[in-house]
Amino acid sequence: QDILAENNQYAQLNREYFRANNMLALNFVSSPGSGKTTLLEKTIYGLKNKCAITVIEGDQQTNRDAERIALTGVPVLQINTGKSCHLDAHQIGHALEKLTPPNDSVLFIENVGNLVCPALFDLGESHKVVILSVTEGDDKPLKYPEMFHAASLMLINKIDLLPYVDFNVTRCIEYAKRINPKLAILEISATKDQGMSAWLQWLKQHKNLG
Amino acid sequence: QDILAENNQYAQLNREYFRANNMLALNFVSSPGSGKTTLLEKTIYGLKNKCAITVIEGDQQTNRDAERIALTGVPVLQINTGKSCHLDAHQIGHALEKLTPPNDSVLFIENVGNLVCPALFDLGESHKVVILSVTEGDDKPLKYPEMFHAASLMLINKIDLLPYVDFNVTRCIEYAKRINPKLAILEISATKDQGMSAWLQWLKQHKNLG
Ligand SMILES: Nc1nc2c(ncn2[C@@H]2O[C@H](COP(=O)(O)OP(=O)(O)OP(=O)(O)O)[C@@H](O)[C@H]2O)c(=O)[nH]1
Ligand SMILES: Nc1nc2c(ncn2[C@@H]2O[C@H](COP(=O)(O)OP(=O)(O)OP(=O)(O)O)[C@@H](O)[C@H]2O)c(=O)[nH]1
Ligand SMILES: [Mg+2]
Ligand SMILES: [Mg+2]
Repeated sequence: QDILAENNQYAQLNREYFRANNMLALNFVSSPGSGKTTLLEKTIYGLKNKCAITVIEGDQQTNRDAERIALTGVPVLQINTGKSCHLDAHQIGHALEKLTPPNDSVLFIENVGNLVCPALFDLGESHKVVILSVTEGDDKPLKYPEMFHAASLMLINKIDLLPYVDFNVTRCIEYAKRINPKLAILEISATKDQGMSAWLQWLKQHKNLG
Repeated sequence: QDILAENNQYAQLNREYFRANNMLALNFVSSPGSGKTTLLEKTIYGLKNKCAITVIEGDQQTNRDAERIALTGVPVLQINTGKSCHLDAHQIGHALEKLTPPNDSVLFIENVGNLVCPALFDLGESHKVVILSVTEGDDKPLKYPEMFHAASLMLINKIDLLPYVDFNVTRCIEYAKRINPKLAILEISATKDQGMSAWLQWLKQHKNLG
């Protein structure tokens, strides 16, 4: 409660920083392995000729995700949270001091894989983007409502696996809208490049890239 | 830290209760949607003629998992954790007072879907069983080491999906053993009933059911 109040103060500083520098900051959240890093890899290739991109990676341990992002050529910083289950706004503020992203750029933050705790920790982002894999089951919005309530956009990922799993897309969308009627929803496969143009379109609209 | 110390005191009371009643208590942990509830459904059918089973279900919201378990005919209690990301030992103690499981029985605890926080909260269980779905990626033991260090057994689930995903079983096992050399490992498909007899065997050995 004190922890949340303190985090919100740092989040507000970050939010003001992003506004002052005309930056779009997105906080990518999901369960472990739903496809956050793969989506960022593909998104960077789709967008890097149009605008500057910076990435902040969060994981309990290892540099593995930052190393993957580094291969795309954009600046990236890895934060290891140790036992902690979420990135916090203070860590993001420090990362921004090191990264010094340019004006008018896009910041992608990949949070620790966790469908619970990151919903409570504002990082100062413009939007939370929640990724739900079709392999997890369509009832997740009801069972983990805080995260779907906090998000602006839900990406249903791994739709290439729909023939092999028990996932009803219509039902999942209905559950998600029950929790958050304003939630935008797109269906994608990050590995098979399905639905990526609609996702890039959402990004450009929110960055006013036209 | 105070929270953990207080939790450990309640955990110790639970552990003594389980020992006094000759109960095997298992804490099932995994990311959201890795197959905990499906595994419990199948396990109960495989075991209910041999010993008494009781289930405690943990989720942020809804009774959905407890309702699924109730269809198997065993006693079950649902705990909703609200914003909290894990079951704690105090909640388990209260649940035991309501459930009053018999001597020599098995208790299955399904924790909140979360690969981070439940590793820190001892419930007094005999063993943590971590379930990793092949859809999550084989590097999860390295990136979320606390959970794999805390577990006694890892179940690699959804092996029926191996033809369609990028998951190297050998590499995953090597990573897991790097984090926890004593970790037992089994490969299963809860929905296709693959690997279930080896899993039931592990259970019976640990319950001394012969
Ligand atoms: N079939 C399929 N697999 C995918 C898709 N997107 C990602 N994957 C696979 O899912 C696994 C995990 O992908 P990541 O991108 O590492 O997931 P993540 O959310 O970044 O994982 P963490 O950062 O550890 O929480 C990898 O084996 C990917 O190849 C998809 O659209 N379809
Ligand atoms: N293909 C395949 N799907 C599975 C398997 N086991 C579970 N599933 C599916 O995975 C989805 C989630 O299963 P659950 O048992 O609800 O997972 P869970 O871990 O209990 O989920 P939470 O309690 O919400 O964290 C469901 O659609 C299941 O049918 C498996 O072995 N193979
Ligand atoms: Mg990642
Ligand atoms: Mg479940």
